Amino acid sequence: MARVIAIANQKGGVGKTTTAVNLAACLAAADLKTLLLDLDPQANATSGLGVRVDESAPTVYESLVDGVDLADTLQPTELDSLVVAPASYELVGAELELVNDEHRSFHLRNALEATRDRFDYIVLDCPPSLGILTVNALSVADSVIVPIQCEYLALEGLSRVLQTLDRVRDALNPALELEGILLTMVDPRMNLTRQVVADVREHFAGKVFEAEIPRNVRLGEAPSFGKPIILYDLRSAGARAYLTLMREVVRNGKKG
Amino acid sequence: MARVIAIANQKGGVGKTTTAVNLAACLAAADLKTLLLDLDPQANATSGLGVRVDESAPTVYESLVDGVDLADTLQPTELDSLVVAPASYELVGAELELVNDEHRSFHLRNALEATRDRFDYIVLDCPPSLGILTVNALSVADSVIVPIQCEYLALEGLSRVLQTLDRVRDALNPALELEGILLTMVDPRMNLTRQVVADVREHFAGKVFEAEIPRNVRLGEAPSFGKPIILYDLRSAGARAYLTLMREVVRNGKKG
Ligand SMILES: Nc1ncnc2c1ncn2[C@@H]1O[C@H](COP(=O)(O)OP(=O)(O)OP(=O)(O)O)[C@@H](O)[C@H]1O
Ligand SMILES: Nc1ncnc2c1ncn2[C@@H]1O[C@H](COP(=O)(O)OP(=O)(O)OP(=O)(O)O)[C@@H](O)[C@H]1O
Ligand SMILES: [Mg+2]
Ligand SMILES: [Mg+2]
Repeated sequence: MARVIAIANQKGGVGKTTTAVNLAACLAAADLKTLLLDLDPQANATSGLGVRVDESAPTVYESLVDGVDLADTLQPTELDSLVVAPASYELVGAELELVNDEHRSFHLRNALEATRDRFDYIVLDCPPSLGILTVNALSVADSVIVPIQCEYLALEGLSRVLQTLDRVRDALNPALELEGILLTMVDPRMNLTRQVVADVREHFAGKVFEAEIPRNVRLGEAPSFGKPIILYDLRSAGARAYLTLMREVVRNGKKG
Repeated sequence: MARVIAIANQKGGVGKTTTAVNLAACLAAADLKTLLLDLDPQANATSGLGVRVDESAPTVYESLVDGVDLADTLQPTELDSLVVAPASYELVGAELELVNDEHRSFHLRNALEATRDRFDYIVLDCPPSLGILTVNALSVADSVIVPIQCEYLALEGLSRVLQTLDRVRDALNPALELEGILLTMVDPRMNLTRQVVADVREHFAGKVFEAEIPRNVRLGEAPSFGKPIILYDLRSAGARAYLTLMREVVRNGKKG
């Protein structure tokens, strides 16, 4: 029975995709059958794992809007236990096409119904907005990871995301939990970073992952080779951090 | 007659707001009457200049959707020649509310009609998407600045933005020009950065600003004090870079 984890934060460039790709890859490397589902029209997670999709092949868009079986969209990766449901630019249209649909928040839940039990983990990469695509993710997820970059603007965005979690929990998905807040791109030399890290850990005690993702050049380079960090540079600080995060997520799952 | 410049790129966290805030502030510091109009529901530009808006005060949302006069939304800043038309979270609703409006791309153009001539420059900060809010900005802008962070994923996003420019130019705004591509968060120690900078300058020769914005901790700190970089730390590398950008933009304007 898959644990479905959404990676969400409407603020741009905070490490959602880097986290989705690398958490999924680390889970797969631990032999947990994992599906990475890309919900962002920019399809960064899809290309970050080197997945190329033919014009004619179905993607998450066709699954959400045309009801194509999600299983028909799945693409393999370099890791045996990791498959990808790819995004495409047409997803931009999904927000508008679904707007008048009274079941618009549940298209993803329906799409995942049939495939869910084939996996141990399903990781959902969300776009930088709290629109229909992200709400679809939050409506089907068991839990949410909120990556935040340790800078001033990140804190405002964090309260916004948590408000949205509460609303989705009340209206659409009572079982939705916060898996944790993940501090990303942590640069210990920056005063601002240390201040923000301290504030977040104090204000949200118990909700922040022990694991922190350091600012690490290798994490920026890996997607240009279409590889997760553990295949690109296993000894890097970035790889070690995402492996630590993976273990923390799996342990949390067992306490369940 | 104001020059209207949109700051756009659907990729998150590439420095749109930092560029909008600091270009606007530098123009104002040069005694050019400047309006910074915040089109992002996250309102980072608004808070980055220390502008607080009462619950009851009208914002860009009321101007776009309810037809409130834009002049009624304007808020002062610490710089005499800089005012802000603030965003608010309700703008999230604008995308959905305008979707069935056949003039949905022109609400901002209409809102700016009356106020345009009071300014020398109007700077529009766009959200990380190519949805209705960004299309409204591109429909009224004279030109667009596209900030890109020098990392692999940035290049894919860049072609996407330029495609959108072309489409808006053909369908909605024939006079729309590319003001320039702005390289941001440049860290000369990163190999990937140097490679991306070289590729962009070669591939888009003549369209890339001479000015480059370095990765500079002070630029990340300034918004937490609600100040543009020139008031926060005038001698920083970030301040010098945005002043250089401002001069380049003003020179381009004179060549017309
Ligand atoms: N820890 C890190 N160290 C260095 N670079 C990083 C790190 N995490 C992410 N990056 C880089 O920062 C950029 C933004 O990260 P990413 O794309 O994961 O953010 P995002 O939240 O998914 O962005 P968007 O909001 O556009 O979807 C990418 O170029 C990525 O490679
Ligand atoms: N040159 C720089 N050096 C250091 N930090 C920077 C620089 N430019 C921007 N930042 C910081 O990086 C983060 C992202 O920048 P910014 O908010 O301007 O991007 P954006 O494109 O507007 O993001 P969004 O897509 O969410 O609107 C902010 O915390 C900002 O303070
Ligand atoms: Mg992403
Ligand atoms: Mg912004």
